[in-house]
Amino acid sequence: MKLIIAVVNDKDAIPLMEDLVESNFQVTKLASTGGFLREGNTTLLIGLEDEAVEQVREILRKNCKSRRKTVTPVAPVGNTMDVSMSYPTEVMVGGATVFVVKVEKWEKI
Amino acid sequence: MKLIIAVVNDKDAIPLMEDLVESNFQVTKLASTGGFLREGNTTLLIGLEDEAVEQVREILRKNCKSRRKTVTPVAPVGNTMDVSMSYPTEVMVGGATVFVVKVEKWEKI
Amino acid sequence: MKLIIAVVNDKDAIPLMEDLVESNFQVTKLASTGGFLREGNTTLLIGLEDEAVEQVREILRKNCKSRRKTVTPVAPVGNTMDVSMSYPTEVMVGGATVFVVKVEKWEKI
Ligand SMILES: Nc1ncnc2c1ncn2[C@@H]1O[C@@H]2COP(=O)(O)O[C@H]3[C@@H](O)[C@H](n4cnc5c(N)ncnc54)O[C@@H]3COP(=O)(O)O[C@H]2[C@H]1O
Ligand SMILES: Nc1ncnc2c1ncn2[C@@H]1O[C@@H]2COP(=O)(O)O[C@H]3[C@@H](O)[C@H](n4cnc5c(N)ncnc54)O[C@@H]3COP(=O)(O)O[C@H]2[C@H]1O
Ligand SMILES: Nc1ncnc2c1ncn2[C@@H]1O[C@@H]2COP(=O)(O)O[C@H]3[C@@H](O)[C@H](n4cnc5c(N)ncnc54)O[C@@H]3COP(=O)(O)O[C@H]2[C@H]1O
Repeated sequence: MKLIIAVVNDKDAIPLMEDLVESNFQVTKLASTGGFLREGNTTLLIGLEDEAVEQVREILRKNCKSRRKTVTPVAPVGNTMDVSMSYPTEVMVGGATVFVVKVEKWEKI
Repeated sequence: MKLIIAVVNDKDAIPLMEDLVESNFQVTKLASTGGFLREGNTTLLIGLEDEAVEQVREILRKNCKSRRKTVTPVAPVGNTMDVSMSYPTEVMVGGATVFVVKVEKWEKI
Repeated sequence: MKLIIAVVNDKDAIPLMEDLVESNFQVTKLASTGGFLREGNTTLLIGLEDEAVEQVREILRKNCKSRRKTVTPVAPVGNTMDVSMSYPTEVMVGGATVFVVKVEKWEKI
């Protein structure tokens, strides 16, 4: 048994969750914020059998496309706290950051 | 050391947390949403000693009772996005979905 | 690969996240609530290489100082639900509660 913790773009969250549910996976959604861009994103918890991890990675791949985005992050650039020093930067957003964790016990109580 | 991640019904969250705290467990509560019903629920994080897992499962069992509920989920039924095609369905709600994960290091910094 | 799950004081969350990002760590922030004080706090997810855990513990130590606080917790004291029986209590707040979990697979999809 595994627990997938996936951080995804808010725009992709609903189609992704619908795809997961239609494929008979159960998922719990948490509202989260990215540390770099300080924008809202979505963290999904998906508990599943070991053999199903590949299928879920496929569903993630299908629904979470990376795209370039020009941002001016609020995180200080360099050692100054001067926000006016932040440079517009191009980052890849979307896509999914996925952690697969081993679950020792998974049950419905 | 283990980390219990438990998804519970919002109605059960407060009595459950009080019961855990009275039994000297510490718990962190996250607001979450179920992927199928799209309703708010609660995800609890409970870090604890291995020997205490049984006691917490007992507390979960005592506070989180399953009950039947008739719902008309917003998740598309079949391959159509037509929400008017969703059938009222009876599901079991309440209860707790519990994942027990091994923790390599648990400390207060 | 590890996933650090750290529960920290809301006041420390932003400086801590800035410090992590400046040191090239990526972090996802979840709004959470403590089970005892019922106050808002912050749960951070930091996925990282095994060798980097020590550096992140140092950053946590630097940014999350414990401080004493007198509180009157809303959790019932003893077996009565009588809130007027809660005693003002001194607790240590701030600091960070840290769980380090082994990650079997960490990838960007
Ligand atoms: N120091 C830096 N310099 C330049 N560019 C930087 C950067 N840190 C992040 N970025 C870029 O900004 C995007 C958004 O990062 P953010 O931290 O807001 O939002 C992140 C964060 O919430 C989460 N995440 C990614 N890696 C993580 C990790 N190792 N641990 C915890 N959360 C992670 O997934 C979201 C998307 O990450 P993703 O890597 O796809 O996309 C990242 C990356 O392309
Ligand atoms: N393996 C897993 N990984 C991550 N999170 C998990 C999980 N299993 C359960 N959860 C979380 O626990 C909540 C309650 O699940 P439960 O199975 O008791 O109760 C479920 C179940 O009785 C029913 N249900 C879920 N998916 C269904 C489906 N595809 N068809 C019919 N009924 C479904 O609807 C109830 C509410 O589901 P919902 O998704 O809204 O909310 C779920 C979800 O947030
Ligand atoms: N094993 C664990 N599993 C999951 N989450 C954990 C955890 N240990 C700590 N946390 C999280 O970290 C927050 C701060 O805990 P800390 O022990 O530093 O600071 C605690 C502690 O000094 C004190 N405290 C907690 N439970 C107590 C009790 N039963 N009696 C007396 N003081 C208590 O009140 C402070 C705030 O506690 P609160 O529950 O509101 O908030 C907790 C909780 O959200």
